[in-house]
Amino acid sequence: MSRQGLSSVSSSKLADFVSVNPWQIRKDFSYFGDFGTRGVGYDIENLAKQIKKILKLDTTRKTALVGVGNLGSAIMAYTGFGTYGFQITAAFDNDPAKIGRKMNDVAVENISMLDTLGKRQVDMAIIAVPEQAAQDVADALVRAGVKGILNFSPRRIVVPKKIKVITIDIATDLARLPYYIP
Amino acid sequence: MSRQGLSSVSSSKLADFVSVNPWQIRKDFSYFGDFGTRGVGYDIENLAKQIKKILKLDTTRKTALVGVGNLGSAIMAYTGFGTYGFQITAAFDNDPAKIGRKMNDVAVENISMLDTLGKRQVDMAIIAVPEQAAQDVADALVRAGVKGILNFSPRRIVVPKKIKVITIDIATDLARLPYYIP
Ligand SMILES: NC(=O)c1ccc[n+]([C@@H]2O[C@H](COP(=O)([O-])OP(=O)(O)OC[C@H]3O[C@@H](n4cnc5c(N)ncnc54)[C@H](O)[C@@H]3O)[C@@H](O)[C@H]2O)c1
Ligand SMILES: NC(=O)c1ccc[n+]([C@@H]2O[C@H](COP(=O)([O-])OP(=O)(O)OC[C@H]3O[C@@H](n4cnc5c(N)ncnc54)[C@H](O)[C@@H]3O)[C@@H](O)[C@H]2O)c1
Repeated sequence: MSRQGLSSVSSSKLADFVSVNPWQIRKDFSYFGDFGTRGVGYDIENLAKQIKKILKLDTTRKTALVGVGNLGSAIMAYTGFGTYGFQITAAFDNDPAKIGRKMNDVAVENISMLDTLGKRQVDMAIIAVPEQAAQDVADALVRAGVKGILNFSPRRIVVPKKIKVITIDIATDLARLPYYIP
Repeated sequence: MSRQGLSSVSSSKLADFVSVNPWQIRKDFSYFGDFGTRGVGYDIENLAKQIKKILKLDTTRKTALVGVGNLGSAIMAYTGFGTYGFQITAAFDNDPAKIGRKMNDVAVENISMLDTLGKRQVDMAIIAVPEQAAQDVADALVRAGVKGILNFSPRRIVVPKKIKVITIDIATDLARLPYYIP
């Protein structure tokens, strides 16, 4: 909206955008503190800042990538992470042919260096290694102090309760399509 | 569950698995026809078949991939598609160095051959090309008779209303993590 040059937006316009009731928007926002002015609506600049704060996306998050194969390379090159404040600042692999190579200004390191992450303020990681290596990699990340993991490997990984894991499977995304096709 | 050797399951066990109420499970399934036996529960083999039918995943779906770069290569090699009945049977690119190469038993074709998809019963496609090529590729897929598109490019693509598009952004998946990290 701010890209379209608007400076404020009403709760009913926001409600249309996300298909809920306007009172739901007002209720949810007032839970976190009142950002709006009656009759005028919400200042877009300030609203975006508040939402980022609520979702804890208001600081830059340093992220490590483990596995720089096909998927890992596509992830390293992807420009979409910056929008949410993520920066891939470390990449690891166990293939000697890849170690030392620079991708997007980040040099690929040997997986044995993973335990240095704690000293580098990296608290999130992406796993893009083959299935059989995924659990070992997850264990090493937990030991290194990582708190959140995005797991692409088809294997369910087991970690302590306080570590958050989100597993991605693009096959389930593709599987949503047939239902809509006549 | 069938992998664990169970032959039937109760609505309350299913309910725990997906965190809803048992009556919700019974109500949803009875909408599509009754599969369960009172007191015994649901036969797992039959239930899995019925669910696949409801979601239209009971037939093999031939899928085309456009763009065989880093992301495309990882998608070609991914074994997860088979579980939902998807098979990547065609792959296209515009890079002469890739055209003719075989990946997972599928030969990469020149993007100019895209219009042959209609005659090959391919009604779904995955877009993994750079942002600036995505809309042209989407237009060519619609002309070739494709009905559903999984779009990885960061650009919003515009297609006729009857074509279903699902856009993937792994950055939004990663962005779900910070909220859970203390
Ligand atoms: N979830 C999904 O939707 C999805 C989609 C595509 C691929 N995948 C999965 O992503 C993973 C990667 O796929 P890919 O096509 O990039 O494979 P790939 O073989 O191209 O890449 C794997 C990389 O991991 C490295 N590696 C292997 N063992 C390692 C270890 N112990 N420590 C560090 N690095 C190690 C390899 O050297 C290689 O560079 C696979 O598990 C695949 O199944 C998932
Ligand atoms: N949505 C996400 O979460 C996500 C994650 C990673 C990458 N991406 C996106 O996926 C796309 C592919 O990324 P990548 O790292 O594999 O890039 P890449 O450059 O490695 O691969 C792109 C491929 O597309 C081919 N190509 C280019 N123009 C074409 C055209 N007109 N017709 C047919 N083929 C064409 C190229 O020859 C190349 O093989 C990019 O748009 C990237 O932004 C999205």
